[in-house]
Amino acid sequence: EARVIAVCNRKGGVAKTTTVLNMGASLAVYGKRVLLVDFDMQANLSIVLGLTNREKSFYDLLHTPDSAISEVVKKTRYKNLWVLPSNSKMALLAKQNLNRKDFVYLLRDQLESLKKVVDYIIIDTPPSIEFYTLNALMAADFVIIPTQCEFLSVHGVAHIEEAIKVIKERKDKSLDYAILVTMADKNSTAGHVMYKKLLEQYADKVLATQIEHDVKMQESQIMNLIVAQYDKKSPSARQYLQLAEEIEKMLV
Amino acid sequence: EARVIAVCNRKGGVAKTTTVLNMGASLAVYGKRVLLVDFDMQANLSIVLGLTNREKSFYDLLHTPDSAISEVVKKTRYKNLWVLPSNSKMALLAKQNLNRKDFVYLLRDQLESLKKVVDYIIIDTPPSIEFYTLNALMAADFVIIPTQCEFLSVHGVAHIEEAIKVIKERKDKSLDYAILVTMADKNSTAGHVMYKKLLEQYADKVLATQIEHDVKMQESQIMNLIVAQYDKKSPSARQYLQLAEEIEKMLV
Ligand SMILES: Nc1ncnc2c1ncn2[C@@H]1O[C@H](COP(=O)(O)OP(=O)(O)OP(=O)(O)O)[C@@H](O)[C@H]1O
Ligand SMILES: Nc1ncnc2c1ncn2[C@@H]1O[C@H](COP(=O)(O)OP(=O)(O)OP(=O)(O)O)[C@@H](O)[C@H]1O
Ligand SMILES: [Mg+2]
Ligand SMILES: [Mg+2]
Repeated sequence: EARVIAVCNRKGGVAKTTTVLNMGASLAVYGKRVLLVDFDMQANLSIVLGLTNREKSFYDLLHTPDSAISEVVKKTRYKNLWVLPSNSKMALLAKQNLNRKDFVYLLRDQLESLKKVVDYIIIDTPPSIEFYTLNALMAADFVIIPTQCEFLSVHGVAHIEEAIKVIKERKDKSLDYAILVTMADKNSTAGHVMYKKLLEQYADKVLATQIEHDVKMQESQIMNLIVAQYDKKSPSARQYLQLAEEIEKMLV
Repeated sequence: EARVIAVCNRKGGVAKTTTVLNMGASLAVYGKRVLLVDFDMQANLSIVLGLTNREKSFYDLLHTPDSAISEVVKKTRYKNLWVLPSNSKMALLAKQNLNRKDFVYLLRDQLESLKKVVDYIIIDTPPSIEFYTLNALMAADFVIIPTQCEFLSVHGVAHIEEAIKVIKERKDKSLDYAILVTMADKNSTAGHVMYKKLLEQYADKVLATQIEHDVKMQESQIMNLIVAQYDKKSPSARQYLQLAEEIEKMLV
């Protein structure tokens, strides 16, 4: 059955979307069947994949009677990599469903049938802890928390960690997590200071792989490509492949 | 009467909080009386100023009968610079007030009395277009949209610009805006490509001042200082002072 990974951090701009895409694509390169789920109304994952607002999203799946998730999931240009896109209707999802007692299970329930046909489901979430992120946490059995080695990002890790703890207790479910350092600047003293702080607070949760700041990553997104296709020798391409290996060893 | 500036972008991590703090502090350095409003439940502005969750926030102001805004506004360690902090109760603000027909005026109405005693009110907002950002837009007469010269940030500018347009029409209010390039990397080809795109779409809205990527800024936040106090010769310190001048010329 598929491993379901939620990629979460309420701090903005820490490479959640970038990690969902490039870690997911790297697992696919290793022959795993991977479904990426864009569960953010900003639809950044969908945009970076070159999709438009005309694509169907999880909202359409939920609100179209008798629609099958297979009609909404799309192939990407990459072998073994599929995506469940987001579109502007995703903004309505929270508004229309927040009052349901079971609103946190909406995503999990729809993903059930897919867990038999893929190896990984990786969920992108918005920079906040609310409807969308809570749905992702409930659907997941593992959480990756990307963070930069900067004061405010490191400070934000505690909040998502707290949410994970609450979900584990109240829903009596297993939910482990790991922290991924992103956009690392090896030459930054401030970066080293904050990395130390991260290790002090979360020692065994910090992944060995770090993704360094790499202009090739920004260039790849302008081209709507995964960085491994844009420039497979670039540091971030190699590091996301390395991350896929590390995750495989941890979860399988 | 005070000029009210909302600092908004639904893209995460584009230096909204950093701009509210450092542009606000720079205006204060020039002798203006400046109130910073932390209207984000993440409370990053308050945290960077060294404040804790024990401080009163806008929520306390609204929900404590007969409380005056002067009891909630705090001096900062900087001359001419005050802050209305955020705390974790701010998460309740949206939940408890979204159903009010006039919810978008909550912030504006509370700020009225303060507009006579300061020169600038600068509002920090979360990376989303919803309750908090809409309140900030309704209270403001000017919007600064910080953005990086990166594919997803530039893409996000259109959304806040759209929200501004809608508010101007539906509320028949004047609301102008300008775009501030942040964390600029002069050596990045991708950055130059995206800067061109920004100019193509928003030519006359892009501010002349750009804030470059500067490790001193990250260090200053670890120290809970404005960058001008931490290292006044640093590029970002000089650029935020320059920005304050440019804004003064535009708005006064
Ligand atoms: N390794 C890297 N090197 C350089 N730039 C990067 C790297 N990883 C991500 N970026 C850039 O940083 C920006 C933020 O990344 P991304 O949008 O993935 O973050 P996010 O956490 O999903 O943001 P949000 O909170 O807005 O959803 C993007 O412009 C992206 O291209
Ligand atoms: N000029 C700069 N040079 C280097 N780092 C910067 C600069 N400006 C901001 N930063 C860093 O970038 C990160 C993001 O900045 P900031 O938190 O202000 O963005 P934001 O848009 O408010 O994020 P969010 O969407 O999470 O509210 C912070 O760690 C900050 O220290
Ligand atoms: Mg994202
Ligand atoms: Mg912020």
